[in-house]
Amino acid sequence: FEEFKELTASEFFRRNKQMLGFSGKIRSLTMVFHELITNSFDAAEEAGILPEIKIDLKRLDKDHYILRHRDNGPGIPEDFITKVFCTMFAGSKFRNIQSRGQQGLGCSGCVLLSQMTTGKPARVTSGYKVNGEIKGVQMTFKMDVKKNQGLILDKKEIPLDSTGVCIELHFKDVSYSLSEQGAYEYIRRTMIANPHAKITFRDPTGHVYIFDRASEEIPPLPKEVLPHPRGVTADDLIFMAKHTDKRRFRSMLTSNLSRMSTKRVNEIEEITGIDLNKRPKDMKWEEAEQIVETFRKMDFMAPPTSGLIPIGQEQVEKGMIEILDPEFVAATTRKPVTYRGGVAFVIESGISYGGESGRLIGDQKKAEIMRFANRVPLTFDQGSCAITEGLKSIDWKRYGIRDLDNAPITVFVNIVSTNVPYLSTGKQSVAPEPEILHEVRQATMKVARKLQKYLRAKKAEKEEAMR
Amino acid sequence: FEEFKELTASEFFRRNKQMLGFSGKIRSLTMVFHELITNSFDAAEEAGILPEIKIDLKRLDKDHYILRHRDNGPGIPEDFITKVFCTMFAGSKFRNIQSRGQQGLGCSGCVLLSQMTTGKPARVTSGYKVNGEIKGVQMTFKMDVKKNQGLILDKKEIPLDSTGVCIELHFKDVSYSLSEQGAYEYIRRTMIANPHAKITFRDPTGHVYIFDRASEEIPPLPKEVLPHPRGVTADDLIFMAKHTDKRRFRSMLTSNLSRMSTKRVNEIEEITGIDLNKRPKDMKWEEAEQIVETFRKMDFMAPPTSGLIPIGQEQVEKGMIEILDPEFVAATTRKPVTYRGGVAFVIESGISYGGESGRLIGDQKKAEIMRFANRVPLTFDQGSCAITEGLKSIDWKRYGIRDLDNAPITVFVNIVSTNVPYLSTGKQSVAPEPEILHEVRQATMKVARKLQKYLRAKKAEKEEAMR
Ligand SMILES: Nc1ncnc2c1ncn2[C@@H]1O[C@H](COP(=O)(O)OP(=O)(O)OP(=O)(O)O)[C@@H](O)[C@H]1O
Ligand SMILES: Nc1ncnc2c1ncn2[C@@H]1O[C@H](COP(=O)(O)OP(=O)(O)OP(=O)(O)O)[C@@H](O)[C@H]1O
Ligand SMILES: [Mg+2]
Ligand SMILES: [Mg+2]
Repeated sequence: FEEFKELTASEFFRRNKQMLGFSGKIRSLTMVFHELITNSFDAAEEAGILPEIKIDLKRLDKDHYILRHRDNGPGIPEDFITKVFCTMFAGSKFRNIQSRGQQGLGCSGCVLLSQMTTGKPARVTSGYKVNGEIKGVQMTFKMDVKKNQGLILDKKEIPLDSTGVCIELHFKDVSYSLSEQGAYEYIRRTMIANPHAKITFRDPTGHVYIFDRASEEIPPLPKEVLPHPRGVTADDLIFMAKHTDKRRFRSMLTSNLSRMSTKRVNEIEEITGIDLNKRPKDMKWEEAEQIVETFRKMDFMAPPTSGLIPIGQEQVEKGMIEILDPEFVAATTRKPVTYRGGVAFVIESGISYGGESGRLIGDQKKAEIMRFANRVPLTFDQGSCAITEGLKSIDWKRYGIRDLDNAPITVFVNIVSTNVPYLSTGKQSVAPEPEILHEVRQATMKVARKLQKYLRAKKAEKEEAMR
Repeated sequence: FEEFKELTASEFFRRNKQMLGFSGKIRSLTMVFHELITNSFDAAEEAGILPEIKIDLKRLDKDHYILRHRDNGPGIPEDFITKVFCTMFAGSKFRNIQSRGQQGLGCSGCVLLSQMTTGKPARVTSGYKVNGEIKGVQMTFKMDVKKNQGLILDKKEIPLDSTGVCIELHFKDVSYSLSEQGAYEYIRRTMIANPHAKITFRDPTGHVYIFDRASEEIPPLPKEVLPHPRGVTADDLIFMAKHTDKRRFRSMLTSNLSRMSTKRVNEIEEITGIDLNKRPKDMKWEEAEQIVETFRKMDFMAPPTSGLIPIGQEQVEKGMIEILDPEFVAATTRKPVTYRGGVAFVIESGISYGGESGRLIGDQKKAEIMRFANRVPLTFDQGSCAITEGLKSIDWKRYGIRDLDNAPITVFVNIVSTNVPYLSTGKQSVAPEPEILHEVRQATMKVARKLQKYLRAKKAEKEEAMR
């Protein structure tokens, strides 16, 4: 036990950067784009701003780049900059609201990778409002990996005329690629799910791509979705009880759980015989189990539809038409349901046939699967993802598709949730929770039935034409 | 930024227990077995003891169990018990020595799952030597999830006549299963790679399985394997320089890197013109990059073969014969090489044909893949593992196997390393580092060639007999 020690989160991830998704040169750079873009989208949307990002990737040498990423969000106050970029497990996304970020790791991981491959500090310029005025600060800093905090090397006030964050990072041992795993393809897929965003991307050759807005509508802001009684666990109730400021257990229930009215609380009190007026801290585990067991037997309304914001059937179809130019497209959005812990989620699924649908492998068109979570493209770890598992479990023959290896189709699946159960901190695949698998299948079979109708009609037309 | 906060590691994993591998009832219980068994094996081997474990799984109700796990290792000193079981990222396996554990998460995850599903405390009895005498302590404790530390509820001295750790945990929402993903199969596979261990397992029906030792030889203890110059990065050198107690950079090099002699250090000084007598902290990033670049051009001996301890060709074949009763078996162990960062690893591969080899799916025998890392069976996440990727990339037709979906073969692959690059904290799949993929292919093709010879000879014999 002389060797026994405790690591900080940053020390752990420095040893295991593949767990942040930084494995391989192409994938590492794509993951950096992913982390910075998702942060900028979250920040702008929260502030009610249509997101606009300017990205400039300069190539200094083979596998050696400078990345400059600027957004138009509300910026980051000076006192939070090193916490945001140099502290792992630090963020503002730990609440029950749908957002792309949820771990407090993303941009700190980018700073860590930059520092590990080049030894250079990061430079952030942040414009943010203080009492209606725009304050501007520029900071140069490094991560103290041993302590999971930042080391400020330079700091100065600079005049800025708009809010937003601009970060400049150097990278080595990464590679920009136009392949399916590369940064360009990542941006393209991001635009399908985020038509209200604009990204201007200048690639290493100097070519400027403008991914323009297809919609001037800011999507409605997701609202807090409290845990649903159906699925919440005894541990959740005890954990809430420990950290609540409510004086009575019953008021904790009504304020912390969705669909929990005073009437229902009285019902529970009646059924279990437990006094719910007592203080939260006095609730025992066995009682919490009884309460959760009673929840399971009661009828609660489904989770509210307003909190989660899916892309929407219309926009999924529009996005697929735009990039795939197919002869057929159909999408559907399911109602909210919950998985383990009472966490609400919505699955939406779209299918397109013909045109650019599917992927050409050799001389054969295979089904292309586009996975998204909270509007973010999932590019890697396809093999272990619940979405893939759900899609592969469908009997495609019943819908006129011989099999997924032989079909000019693209299947688009997006899961939105207040907490997506990712399989690893790289956030590229979703855990196969039974409820999620069920919803992926149901949503996809619904649009597959529409495809089947279309294919039958097409076949009938053809046979008609041949007579 | 009012919502901005920092989570402790335990808070993070409480929200994301699927990242510890606890996803699904069967898998969750199997992962608990995995974490406790690997800890007991590591502890006994480090102390030069043949590992012996007694496991008792009592079923109290549907999906409700009490697990008692006792080992014969050196025990845990009283002052370390809560650190071991209640603090995430705390352990003794962060050095450059091959061991099953490497993250400091495993058994803390088990305590967390127990607490989250039952609210019950954990109870540990530990017998450990102090000045030649055996001291015994029994502790009952819970994890303070907010602070990532333990809360001792009870502690007493008890007389014990041997060293070792006994832990008792309650679990709900888990399920014991005889299926491939269940705890029984996990134990069985563990025995293939650890013939020197003995496990007595009493299952919920009361049936006692004795997995007895097949060998009385304690495997040689792995030795520290320093990072190899080929692959070590500039960041590694700067990180070492920051935390070394050596006064000169040159002595830091010779003591922290393998195959680094004074002669080689002088060569490097000559080639780069950098004064290697200076203090480690005075080394600049650009100079570290130059040094690493020079390493790449020099010829270093391969990493030492003594530090890593593979299972060994003989034992792999013996193990496969024992459980598969095949008509043919062949295994091979590759020499140590390094992947990114100069981390040494060894791949060993075995292939068996006929008998119980392969897996019956419907009426067809498919190839069965048994993956191991540092002698630990990898049961889950097969789809995303480098071992699977390496095996699938082989052109099996060349070796007389039509394809992996159609072959009565079992392929056994084990990777040993001082740091296995797992893809997630669940430690069930390995990152596809190019060097690892290469070695998996080379090792497997070598034994596949032997299989091909056998199949040809068998075919020739058959044709001969038909004349
Ligand atoms: N461009 C930005 N503008 C405003 N705030 C930002 C920006 N980027 C990051 N932040 C803030 O910093 C926090 C930490 O970001 P980080 O990417 O590390 O974690 P996250 O986005 O919360 O979760 P994840 O690890 O899943 O990405 C965010 O929660 C947000 O509050
Ligand atoms: N049965 C045991 N006997 C002796 N020491 C133990 C035992 N179990 C755990 N330990 C000690 O506690 C530490 C923490 O164990 P834990 O399982 O949390 O992490 P680990 O084994 O180091 O890494 P991993 O998360 O990869 O399993 C170990 O490194 C070891 O020092
Ligand atoms: Mg983020
Ligand atoms: Mg362990």
